[in-house]
Amino acid sequence: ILEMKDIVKTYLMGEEEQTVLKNVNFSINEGEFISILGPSGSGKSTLMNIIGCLDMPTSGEYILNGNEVKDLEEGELARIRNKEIGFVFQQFQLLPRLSALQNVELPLIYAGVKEKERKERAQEMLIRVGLGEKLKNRPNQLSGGQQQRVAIARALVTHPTIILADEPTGALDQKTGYQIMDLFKELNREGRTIVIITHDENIAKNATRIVKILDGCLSEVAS
Amino acid sequence: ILEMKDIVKTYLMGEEEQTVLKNVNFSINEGEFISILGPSGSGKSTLMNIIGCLDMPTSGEYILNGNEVKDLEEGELARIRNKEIGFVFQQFQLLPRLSALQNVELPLIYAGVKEKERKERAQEMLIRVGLGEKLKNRPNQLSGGQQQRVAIARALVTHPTIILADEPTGALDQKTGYQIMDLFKELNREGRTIVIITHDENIAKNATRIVKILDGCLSEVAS
Ligand SMILES: Nc1ncnc2c1ncn2[C@@H]1O[C@H](COP(=O)(O)OP(=O)(O)OP(=O)(O)O)[C@@H](O)[C@H]1O
Ligand SMILES: Nc1ncnc2c1ncn2[C@@H]1O[C@H](COP(=O)(O)OP(=O)(O)OP(=O)(O)O)[C@@H](O)[C@H]1O
Ligand SMILES: [Mg+2]
Ligand SMILES: [Mg+2]
Repeated sequence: ILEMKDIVKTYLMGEEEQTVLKNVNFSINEGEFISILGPSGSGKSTLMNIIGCLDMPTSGEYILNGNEVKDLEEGELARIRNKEIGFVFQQFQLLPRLSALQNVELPLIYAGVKEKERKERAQEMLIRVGLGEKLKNRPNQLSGGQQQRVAIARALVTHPTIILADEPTGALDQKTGYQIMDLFKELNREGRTIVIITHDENIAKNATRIVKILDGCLSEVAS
Repeated sequence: ILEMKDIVKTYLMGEEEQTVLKNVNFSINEGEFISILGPSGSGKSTLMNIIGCLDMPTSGEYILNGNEVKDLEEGELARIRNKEIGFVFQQFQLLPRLSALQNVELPLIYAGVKEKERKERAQEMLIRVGLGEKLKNRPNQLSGGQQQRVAIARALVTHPTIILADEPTGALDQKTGYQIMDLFKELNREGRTIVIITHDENIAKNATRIVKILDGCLSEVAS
């Protein structure tokens, strides 16, 4: 479903060049459940943003569903990002002026879903992540872990085929974190492909494959 | 150093009242190292914001260094917040247009520290949290865990007597998280009072006292 060959990502800071991803070779088959582990600053979010077509590599090939992403038009990229990929951001990226329910409805608005169905689906997903009582709260009226769960609900409400979650349990206590992982495992049993970045080895163990990243270099770990 | 009696915090959401802290009785002696554990949404950050004088309780007594906080003038409250308390926010609250170094210098500017000493102290603290190579990066040029460590450095640079850290290791891998806890333990050996909110039992064990919070009610755990 997804293949990366010799992916390099370099940032320019003033005059200095910093290479954050160094010849990453990585492929994902449909229906896999992968965890990406690695220290702070090692390149996990940078890799995830490229997988999710939110950022372009400096060089290398990235083939998604048989197409080289570099050759895709912006309209097609936007379609893939909205319809096929669900992205849980490390810092949630919720819209501050919208309620929890409105934040989760947003991707359904872009997908052209009618209002009645939209509200029902958004509410159902928020109940699934344990926030049935918080539909009207805006982000600054929610705790950190509640905001994170709104971000998870928003990523899942379009029933994406690929779910990319950047540290989805970072702000959650152990019990709530495991509930979210049970939800991801259920979605994976339905056939969805899941990639999770995490620092927590216990969370990583839910995956069928663990990939480690250190200083921009990837290595596979038998799982 | 700090005593709370029958602290209640209630939020008004439209017509509904929601009581988040229910008659919290809690005191902290100078030099203690306390961990606050509890599930997502249980009231930890709400309690911490009241301890740090960033928010007022709906009712109850809060005596800090012998003064009832309600009777303090805004100028005195601001002085306490700047000089005596170091606050690590759950979502970092870094200023997006300033570099890591400038973000850490900010509290020293408010404290009237001269430029040369300010830059030296800010740089030293960033080196201590492992970010010596990232002084010029702005927040959007830093990873999640790197931003968190800038927020930690900013809270510690004024050498506060009380350090309040809301989930300071949430975005960090285990090794980096333990390095930060070593830094907190060192500061505690110097006599500083430390209160940490965390979801991670391993991190909580660094404290000399563990307090659990569930649905707005506090209970002490023998540690
Ligand atoms: N826009 C940018 N400009 C310059 N450097 C950047 C930029 N974005 C990220 N970096 C650097 O790239 C490196 C990798 O960042 P990345 O966010 O991928 O790390 P990470 O593995 O997700 O870390 P964390 O676990 O802390 O979230 C970091 O050292 C960071 O400082
Ligand atoms: N401004 C507000 N208006 C209404 N409700 C609020 C407001 N701020 C917080 N709450 C509610 O108060 C409760 C406690 O929030 P708090 O942020 O203290 O939790 P927490 O224990 O820090 O959780 P987490 O571990 O997820 O960060 C939550 O249910 C939240 O929805
Ligand atoms: Mg990251
Ligand atoms: Mg909180």
